Amino acid sequence: MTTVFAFANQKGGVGKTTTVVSLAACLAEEGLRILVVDLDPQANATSSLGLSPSSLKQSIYEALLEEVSLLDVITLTKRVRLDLAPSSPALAGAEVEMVGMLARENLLRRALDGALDRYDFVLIDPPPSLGLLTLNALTAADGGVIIPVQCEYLALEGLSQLMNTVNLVQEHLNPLLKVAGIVLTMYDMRTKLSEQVAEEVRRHFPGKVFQTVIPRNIRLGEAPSYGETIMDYAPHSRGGISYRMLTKEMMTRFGIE
Amino acid sequence: MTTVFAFANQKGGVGKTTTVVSLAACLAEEGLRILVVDLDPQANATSSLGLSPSSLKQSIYEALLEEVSLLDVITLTKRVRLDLAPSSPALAGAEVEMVGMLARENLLRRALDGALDRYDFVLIDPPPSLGLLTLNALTAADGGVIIPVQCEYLALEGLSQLMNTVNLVQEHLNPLLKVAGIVLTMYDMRTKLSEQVAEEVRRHFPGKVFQTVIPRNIRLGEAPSYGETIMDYAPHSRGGISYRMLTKEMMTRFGIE
Ligand SMILES: Nc1ncnc2c1ncn2[C@@H]1O[C@H](COP(=O)(O)OP(=O)(O)OP(=O)(O)O)[C@@H](O)[C@H]1O
Ligand SMILES: Nc1ncnc2c1ncn2[C@@H]1O[C@H](COP(=O)(O)OP(=O)(O)OP(=O)(O)O)[C@@H](O)[C@H]1O
Ligand SMILES: [Mg+2]
Ligand SMILES: [Mg+2]
Repeated sequence: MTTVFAFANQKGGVGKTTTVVSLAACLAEEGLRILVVDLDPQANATSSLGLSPSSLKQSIYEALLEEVSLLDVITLTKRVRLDLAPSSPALAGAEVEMVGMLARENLLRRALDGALDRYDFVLIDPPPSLGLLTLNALTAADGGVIIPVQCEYLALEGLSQLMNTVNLVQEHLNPLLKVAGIVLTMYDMRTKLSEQVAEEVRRHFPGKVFQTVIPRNIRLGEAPSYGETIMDYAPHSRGGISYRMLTKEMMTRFGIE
Repeated sequence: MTTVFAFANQKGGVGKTTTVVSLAACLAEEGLRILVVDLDPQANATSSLGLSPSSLKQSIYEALLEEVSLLDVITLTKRVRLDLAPSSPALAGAEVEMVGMLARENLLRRALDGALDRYDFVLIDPPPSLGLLTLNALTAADGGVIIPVQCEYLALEGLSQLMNTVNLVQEHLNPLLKVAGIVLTMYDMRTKLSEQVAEEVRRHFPGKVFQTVIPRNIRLGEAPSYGETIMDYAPHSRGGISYRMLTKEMMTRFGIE
């Protein structure tokens, strides 16, 4: 039984890609088979996993819009049991191309169908918007949406719009969609603001916010420049330790051995 | 003669809104008449200037899609000479509505026509994407695009896609569009990474990068929670001082008395 999670938030720079890539590495380390789907034209997850987006012959674009099998697009990464459906610059034009297509919100769900039995988890990294790429991610996410929320005031503002979209998708496209969890990121111990934001989020989403809070940690910003996850680059840093704790908490919450 | 700037970058969380709001406050302090256009459905610029997006009767949405005059939408802010064309949640649906419209990339440019003579500068804050809202911003930006670039590795990746879009808009929609400047943001003195990224950007865009670098400064994150710009909240903080310096540098570069 494969569980598909989308890590959505239209607010930019809140740690969506960092959370997907870090959790994927930790889950693979625990022995699970993981597929990361990079659904952002910026291809940050692809480069964070050590691949060069412009050098790939095929990407998730071809699997969504040209009926190429996802299995032909999936590529191995440096980590065992961690595979990637990479992004490419071609994805930038995808949303406009999808507008007129039949069942356009289901393109990713259909593409995933052929690959699900090979993986325990699929983690989808969408772009910072609520457009068709993110709608595809939410429609495919039978395990639910995990929302990274940066501990900054401006990151609070967009949450109600995000919840509107999640509710609409649940009503019209994916009845299984729910908020599977909320991850507080870039928590800065030096400022009261982080704690104020964290409390506000816990109040609005009782029972959904993971106990593990991801601190601001320079190593998390450095790891992608080496094409490595935090688990390879600095596993004993505060960033590495907190994502490992988050993984354990996730496994308990979702009943994974 | 009014100059219109767009502050575009599809990478999320790089400081677009913070730069627009901070520069606007500084330019108004220098005696110039400023209009901020909030083109992001998240309405971060609107709340950073102390207004509540959900309580406004009209927003930029009505000026773009319902032929309401921009002058009827513009609202005053706490700062003298700093006006705002606010965003609202309705803007979230705008991009899909625009797809089929005639001259859809010119909607903002046409809306601005009626208001230009009242302002010295118009600063546009787009969402983190290269969709129709950002295309409208670039098409209206006769002064050019100013690109905030966060001093992080992942922020480098999207610059070539952004430049592709800028060049396409310059060729087909706005011959005056150019890169008017690049602002390095969230520079962290504690890590080599920031300097490496800054050097890389200066190498790729010779002569475009402002000398003034904006440091990471907690006060910039706190100011929006009070609905104030950094010039009101903490004018003598490193964040306040650096944006004041950037404003002076901008005025020199663009020959503003
Ligand atoms: N906990 C953290 N501490 C410090 N830096 C971080 C942390 N998490 C992420 N970063 C860095 O902050 C930047 C933004 O993170 P990331 O790119 O993962 O966010 P995102 O939500 O995926 O952005 P986008 O909206 O553009 O897709 C990146 O440069 C990343 O390396
Ligand atoms: N120099 C800085 N130092 C510290 N924090 C900053 C700085 N500049 C911006 N911030 C904070 O970082 C977050 C991201 O900045 P901001 O929202 O301005 O970026 P953006 O590019 O407009 O984001 P989006 O892509 O979502 O529109 C905000 O919470 C903001 O308050
Ligand atoms: Mg990302
Ligand atoms: Mg913004």
